[in-house]
Amino acid sequence: KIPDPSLARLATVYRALLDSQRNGRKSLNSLDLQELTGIAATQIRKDLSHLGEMGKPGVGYDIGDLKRRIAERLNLSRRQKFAIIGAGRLGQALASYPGLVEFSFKLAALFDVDKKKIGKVVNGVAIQPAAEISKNLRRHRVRIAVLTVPASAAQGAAEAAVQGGARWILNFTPAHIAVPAGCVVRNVSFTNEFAVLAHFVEK
Amino acid sequence: KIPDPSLARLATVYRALLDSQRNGRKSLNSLDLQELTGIAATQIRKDLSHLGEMGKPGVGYDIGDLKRRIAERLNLSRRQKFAIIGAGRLGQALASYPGLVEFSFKLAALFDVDKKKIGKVVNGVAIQPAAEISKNLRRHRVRIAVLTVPASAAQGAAEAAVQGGARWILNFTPAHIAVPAGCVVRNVSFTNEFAVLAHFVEK
Ligand SMILES: NC(=O)c1ccc[n+]([C@@H]2O[C@H](COP(=O)([O-])OP(=O)(O)OC[C@H]3O[C@@H](n4cnc5c(N)ncnc54)[C@H](O)[C@@H]3O)[C@@H](O)[C@H]2O)c1
Ligand SMILES: NC(=O)c1ccc[n+]([C@@H]2O[C@H](COP(=O)([O-])OP(=O)(O)OC[C@H]3O[C@@H](n4cnc5c(N)ncnc54)[C@H](O)[C@@H]3O)[C@@H](O)[C@H]2O)c1
Repeated sequence: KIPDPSLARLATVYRALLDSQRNGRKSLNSLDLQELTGIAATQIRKDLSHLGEMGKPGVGYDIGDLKRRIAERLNLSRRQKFAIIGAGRLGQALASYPGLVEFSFKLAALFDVDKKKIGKVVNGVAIQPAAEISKNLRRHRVRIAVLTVPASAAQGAAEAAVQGGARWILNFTPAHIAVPAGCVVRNVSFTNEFAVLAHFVEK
Repeated sequence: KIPDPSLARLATVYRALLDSQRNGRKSLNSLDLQELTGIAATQIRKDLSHLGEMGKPGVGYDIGDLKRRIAERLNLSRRQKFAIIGAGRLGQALASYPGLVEFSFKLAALFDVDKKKIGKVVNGVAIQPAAEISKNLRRHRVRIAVLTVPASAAQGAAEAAVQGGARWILNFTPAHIAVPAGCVVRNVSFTNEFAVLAHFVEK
């Protein structure tokens, strides 16, 4: 099993490989990857060792090959449908973010309670009433729900999603969410990014 | 020096302590913290060991004391001013997020190029023209700049911020930013959260 920090770094390396391929490169080495991602080359080589035997020393990596191996190991090539509950500022910014498509995440549904937002189309998906969450997730077999509602609405939104068959919840709200056994909640906070930055500001 | 993953987890623990204190609790143990944060109690005890001698076995932690020690070690109690460049969906969601105040981050300025947004007030701060970035950051001694502009505008925005004295950049755009030596760029991507989640979806 790959530890979380390695997974996050491998996802960053994967994105850098996609960018390089788009710019016409065929191969690169761990120093190139350090330049592109800001992650130390020694750390990248350690993370890549989770994928088994890698590149020939001194020759570098074939971008197509490395991309495939990371996608397989990280399960990035399987199409994952997700729904966003709370189509406000953060919800819509996430819905429009091109980075998610690169990881085969497909926005399947958007929900909100605000009558003024229902029916609006964001990145090709129409915002639906929150009352439809359970029915809609079940019909389209959506397993991942992203919560970008106010903290006070988070638990209710999670329950509706779980009732509709969601098993993985990405919680952007500051509320603590309780889910039944078998469901996984990952809490996301940008404040952790700020906190890590603050730690360096002092040095 | 505390490794990044520990810093991010300690920031999560810190937020859980703030929540518990608000709910009137005086003390708690590592199992309580596991319940509140989703981080394993053994991992929490390991992370807390970076702070030196901790709580008495079996007695738990005094919340006020633990909070102070984390804030000191992570440098969270020093007020850090930051500016947001790009006051669109993500920029405004970040500007309004109450979690940042808890880490003593104070929104000092917001910038945009869109004439319709300039002058609008978000969380008590008026959106200013991007042409004012360097002058404004220098006048208010702002060292941290958050980039939430389109990828094509990211490098230019970073240069204006560095010219105004910013030394730490939190880059939410998919663009790779080049900065002079002495400046630090941290790239933030929610896609890493999704990628880590995807890895578990399969298991
Ligand atoms: N994790 C972080 O670091 C971070 C950063 C910024 C914002 N946030 C959080 O993200 C959430 C959204 O922030 P925002 O700035 O986009 O807020 P917002 O007010 O712009 O959006 C919230 C949306 O949720 C909708 N909503 C309310 N109740 C609902 C329900 N029961 N079901 C479905 N939709 C519902 C509202 O109509 C609104 O459109 C907040 O909880 C905020 O604290 C987290
Ligand atoms: N890191 C992630 O996982 C993630 C997730 C969502 C969005 N994003 C990124 O965040 C950025 C913002 O996304 P959004 O949905 O808020 O977009 P948006 O279009 O709503 O906001 C962008 C804002 O930047 C302003 N702007 C454009 N050029 C500027 C300049 N030179 N100086 C100052 N302001 C300028 C625009 O007027 C607009 O208000 C994008 O780069 C997007 O790719 C990243």
